[in-house]
Amino acid sequence: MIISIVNQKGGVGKTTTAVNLSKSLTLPLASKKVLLVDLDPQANATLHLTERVEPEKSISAVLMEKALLKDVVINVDGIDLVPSNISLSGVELEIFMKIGREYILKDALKDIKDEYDYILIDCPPSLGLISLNALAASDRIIVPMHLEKFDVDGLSDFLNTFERVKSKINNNLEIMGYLAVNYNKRLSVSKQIYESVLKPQLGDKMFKTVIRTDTKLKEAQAMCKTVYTYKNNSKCAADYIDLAKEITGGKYGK
Amino acid sequence: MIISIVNQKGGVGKTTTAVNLSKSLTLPLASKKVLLVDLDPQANATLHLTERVEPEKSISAVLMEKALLKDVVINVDGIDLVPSNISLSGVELEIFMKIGREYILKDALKDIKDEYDYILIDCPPSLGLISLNALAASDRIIVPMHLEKFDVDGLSDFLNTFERVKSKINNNLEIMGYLAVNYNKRLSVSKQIYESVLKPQLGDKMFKTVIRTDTKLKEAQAMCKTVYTYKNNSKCAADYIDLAKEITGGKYGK
Ligand SMILES: Nc1ncnc2c1ncn2[C@@H]1O[C@H](COP(=O)(O)OP(=O)(O)OP(=O)(O)O)[C@@H](O)[C@H]1O
Ligand SMILES: Nc1ncnc2c1ncn2[C@@H]1O[C@H](COP(=O)(O)OP(=O)(O)OP(=O)(O)O)[C@@H](O)[C@H]1O
Ligand SMILES: [Mg+2]
Ligand SMILES: [Mg+2]
Repeated sequence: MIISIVNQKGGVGKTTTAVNLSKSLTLPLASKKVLLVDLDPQANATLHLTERVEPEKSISAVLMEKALLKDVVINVDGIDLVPSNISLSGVELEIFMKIGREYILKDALKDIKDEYDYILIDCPPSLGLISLNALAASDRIIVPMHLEKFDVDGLSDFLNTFERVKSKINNNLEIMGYLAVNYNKRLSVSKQIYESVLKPQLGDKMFKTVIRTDTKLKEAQAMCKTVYTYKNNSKCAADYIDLAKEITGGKYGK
Repeated sequence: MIISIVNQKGGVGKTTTAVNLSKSLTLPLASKKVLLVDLDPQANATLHLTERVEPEKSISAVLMEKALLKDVVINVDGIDLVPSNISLSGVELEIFMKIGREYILKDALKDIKDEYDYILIDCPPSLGLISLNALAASDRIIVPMHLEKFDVDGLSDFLNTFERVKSKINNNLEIMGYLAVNYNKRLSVSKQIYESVLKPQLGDKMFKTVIRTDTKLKEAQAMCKTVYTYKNNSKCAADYIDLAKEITGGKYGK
């Protein structure tokens, strides 16, 4: 199953979710085989786990059809990663005139897709050609959100864009769920948005799992580690394990 | 003076800074005439102050050369605003083949530029054609940052992009400063990144003013108000007044 982690709103926890959900899916309880594709020119998912890589060893080379996906995959902390590089920001203009420009990633994933239980794609904070490639290649999407005004404002625009992608580029695409990230129950605005706006509006499309605010996460990122590897009994590590359980439908083992 | 608020990293306080700095520049102490241009398809700056507008009454119509800037300007809370709309995300592809495609905003600003002391441009979290239009039209840029690993990682890529824009599109462009936003002294990671990474690396390019974490800001956004209008004695309101003082070089009045 190919899942895009997407929201054009910036800084809502797309990278944090892509990386830490990948990790929790590979833990012994689930032991899923996971590929994490970093599709953001900022390469935050890559730098959350490892060092910078050269452009020819990154997803840019794959989208420019100069390398195969399996040539650039590296294994870090039990996760297979397709790293990114800032050169990716130039790729969008390069592939603009190509025939089938929205399906380049989908084609590239064809020959390795069956080796994985889950392929997670970390998307940039925009809905240009790079993100469209992710959506065209995906079965499901996860939409991380902070519980703030701008997230609620962006929902209707997001749904319109999703419907257009579904009808024009990929009619199998479904929203797996909206994920509340960085939730701090003590902030009255957040609690109010979650309880009286999002839950009523999104219903069961809202994951039951909520990712709580946790400073251990920022420490883990500064150490280039997943939150589980940094501190496996932290709130965030527990929440991402709960999310993995919810996604695998309780087939999480035990 | 035209100032772009820009950082391709998402969720670092670009919109928060553009809106609340605009407000503090218009306060009686400074009484500057300010135009705020919302160049983000998410239209967060617009929705921070007012209701949604139709595409033909937004910046999209101006960039498509279907309307003049002065036809779409609205005054809200003492700030002249050029509102945005989600249709802006389609404009990038529309203007892609136009001659002089990076200078469309610069030309549009020509006939009203002299009516304002400051024009602030809120940019989207990407460095595509829309952001390039902002950089081509600007004299200065302000780079908001959260004090986290991903912000530090993105600095070198950002500087490379800035140098390319400066040499190819606008050689007058200068970085006015990097602004620490959402600073919480109690978080050891943030304090460490500020004191031992950013200050030494950026020196006097770092604004002396720091925008502290303040929940009043989220409440103000939920109420469609600037933080000064919502609670003029809040930490955030005071910090944005200090920033206005620093930018106007103490000519802030008194
Ligand atoms: N549960 C959490 N607790 C505390 N901080 C968090 C949490 N989740 C995310 N953050 C912080 O929020 C910031 C933004 O997260 P992240 O970079 O994952 O968002 P993003 O949506 O990928 O951003 P972009 O739009 O730039 O791609 C990060 O610096 C991270 O440390
Ligand atoms: N000083 C602060 N104190 C508390 N919260 C803050 C502060 N500054 C910004 N925020 C919060 O951080 C979130 C991100 O801010 P904002 O939307 O301004 O960032 P942005 O860079 O414009 O995002 P995007 O990349 O999507 O355009 C907002 O929800 C805002 O409430
Ligand atoms: Mg990210
Ligand atoms: Mg913004």
